[in-house]
Amino acid sequence: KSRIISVANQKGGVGKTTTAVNMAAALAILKKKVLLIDCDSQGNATSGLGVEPQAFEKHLYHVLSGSADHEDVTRPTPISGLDLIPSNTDLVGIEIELAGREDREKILKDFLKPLDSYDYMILDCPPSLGLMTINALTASNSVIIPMQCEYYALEGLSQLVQTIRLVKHSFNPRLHIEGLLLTMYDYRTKLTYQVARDVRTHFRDLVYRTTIPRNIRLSESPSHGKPIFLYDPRSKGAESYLALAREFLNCQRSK
Amino acid sequence: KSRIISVANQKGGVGKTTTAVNMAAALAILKKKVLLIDCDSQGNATSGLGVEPQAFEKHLYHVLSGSADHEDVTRPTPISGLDLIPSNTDLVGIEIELAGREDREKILKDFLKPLDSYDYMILDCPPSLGLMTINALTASNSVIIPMQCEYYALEGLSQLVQTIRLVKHSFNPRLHIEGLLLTMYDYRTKLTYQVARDVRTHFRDLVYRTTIPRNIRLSESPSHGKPIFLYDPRSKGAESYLALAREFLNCQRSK
Ligand SMILES: Nc1ncnc2c1ncn2[C@@H]1O[C@H](COP(=O)(O)OP(=O)(O)OP(=O)(O)O)[C@@H](O)[C@H]1O
Ligand SMILES: Nc1ncnc2c1ncn2[C@@H]1O[C@H](COP(=O)(O)OP(=O)(O)OP(=O)(O)O)[C@@H](O)[C@H]1O
Ligand SMILES: [Mg+2]
Ligand SMILES: [Mg+2]
Repeated sequence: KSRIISVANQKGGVGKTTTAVNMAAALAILKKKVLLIDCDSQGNATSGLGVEPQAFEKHLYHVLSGSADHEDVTRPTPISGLDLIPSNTDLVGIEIELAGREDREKILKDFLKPLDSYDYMILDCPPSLGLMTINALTASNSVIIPMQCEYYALEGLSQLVQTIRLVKHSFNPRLHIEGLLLTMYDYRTKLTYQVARDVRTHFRDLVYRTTIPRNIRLSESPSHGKPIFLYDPRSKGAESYLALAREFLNCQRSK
Repeated sequence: KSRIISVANQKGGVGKTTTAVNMAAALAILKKKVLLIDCDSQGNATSGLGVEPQAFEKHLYHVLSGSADHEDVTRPTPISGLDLIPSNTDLVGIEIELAGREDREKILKDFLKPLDSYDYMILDCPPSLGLMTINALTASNSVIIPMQCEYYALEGLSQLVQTIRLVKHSFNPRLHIEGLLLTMYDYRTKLTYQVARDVRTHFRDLVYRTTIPRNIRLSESPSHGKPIFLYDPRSKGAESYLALAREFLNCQRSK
């Protein structure tokens, strides 16, 4: 059966998309069958894999509004073993459109339920705790929380943890934190050291040992529409996301 | 009469809050009377000025839901001449609560209309194009767009410009782009050079000559609850935000 993992954090710019795209690609390279779902109307996970936002007719918006099924929207990517359900700006209005429905939190969960040919499904969430992120959390087994070692990112953690608890209690009893990932890690600054210490003290073993360093190749690769492994496989960014995927799989095995 | 300016960009982590807090503080230092309004449920602009999210009973949520007026929510800050209307996580549900109202886009505009004792009102927007950002754009004379010189930030610009056009057409004919601000500017990388060139080619004089360099003191100052001018007035961050405020005032004079 597929495991479904959200990559979520309402704080903006902490590396959610970079983690979702490169973790999904790394798992495919390690011979897992993976589906990446772009749940953000910015469509960054979609363009990060080289798919132009206007190149497809049906996408996640049509799934959630009930006018498409998964064959219509799922497409292959440059990495064998990795499929994508894309998104674009049409998704902006979905939260207001779904607000009145009885099952508004469970629409994504019901859609993903029958898809069992994947080992993992990775959901890239938008920078908010609105209905789209709630749908992703309700559909998931667990959540990976990327965070920068900065003050505002640290401040937002308690709100995120509280939201995960609420979703677990009201909609999805199996939901738990898969792990916290420290991104754009800059060894030289005191702020990074202090925030990392706070996070590890508070979340202990939930924090991945693997950290992702600030690495310019990671921010260049989306402009070439490629995950880091196709853009610069020898970069520090590629090494660290491969190490993260291995650490993640080791945790899975011991569950 | 007050000029109202939104600081907006749906791309996360581009420096909206850092710009709103430090630009508002710089204008107050230059003897303007300024009101900063935190329109983001993360409450970063609030804590960036040293106000604890639980330290106030009434805040922006109560204004928008009609249970408070501006005397109840406006508070002084450590910078003389700068007042704040704070926010906290209570604001998360406001978009769904307002979705059904007839005047849902104009609630903030109607609230701000009578407040004319300020020279400038600065609105810090969340990383989305939902109802809260639409309210801010509908209430504003103009919009400052902070952006990092990165691919995903560049990709999001067309969606933001389109949204500004839509709001101008449907709700607020005076709305225009005040300027684009290049933030976390790293002179050493090719990516910064390429994105900055693309932005200046496309937006020409709308791009501020002042750029904000990546400067660790800017990310340290919120953890001390102070704008950069009280934390490290001689830092590159303080210099650049003061230069931005002067460039902004020069543009105002020539309007
Ligand atoms: N380790 C890294 N080193 C350097 N740049 C990075 C790294 N991780 C992400 N970036 C860059 O930082 C920016 C923010 O990352 P990303 O867009 O993945 O964050 P996000 O959390 O998905 O943002 P949003 O909140 O807008 O969805 C992007 O321009 C990305 O290319
Ligand atoms: N010029 C800069 N140099 C270094 N760090 C910066 C700079 N500007 C902002 N930062 C840091 O980068 C992070 C993102 O900035 P900020 O929170 O202001 O962006 P934002 O657009 O308001 O984010 P969100 O989308 O979550 O509202 C913060 O941790 C901030 O302290
Ligand atoms: Mg993203
Ligand atoms: Mg912000």
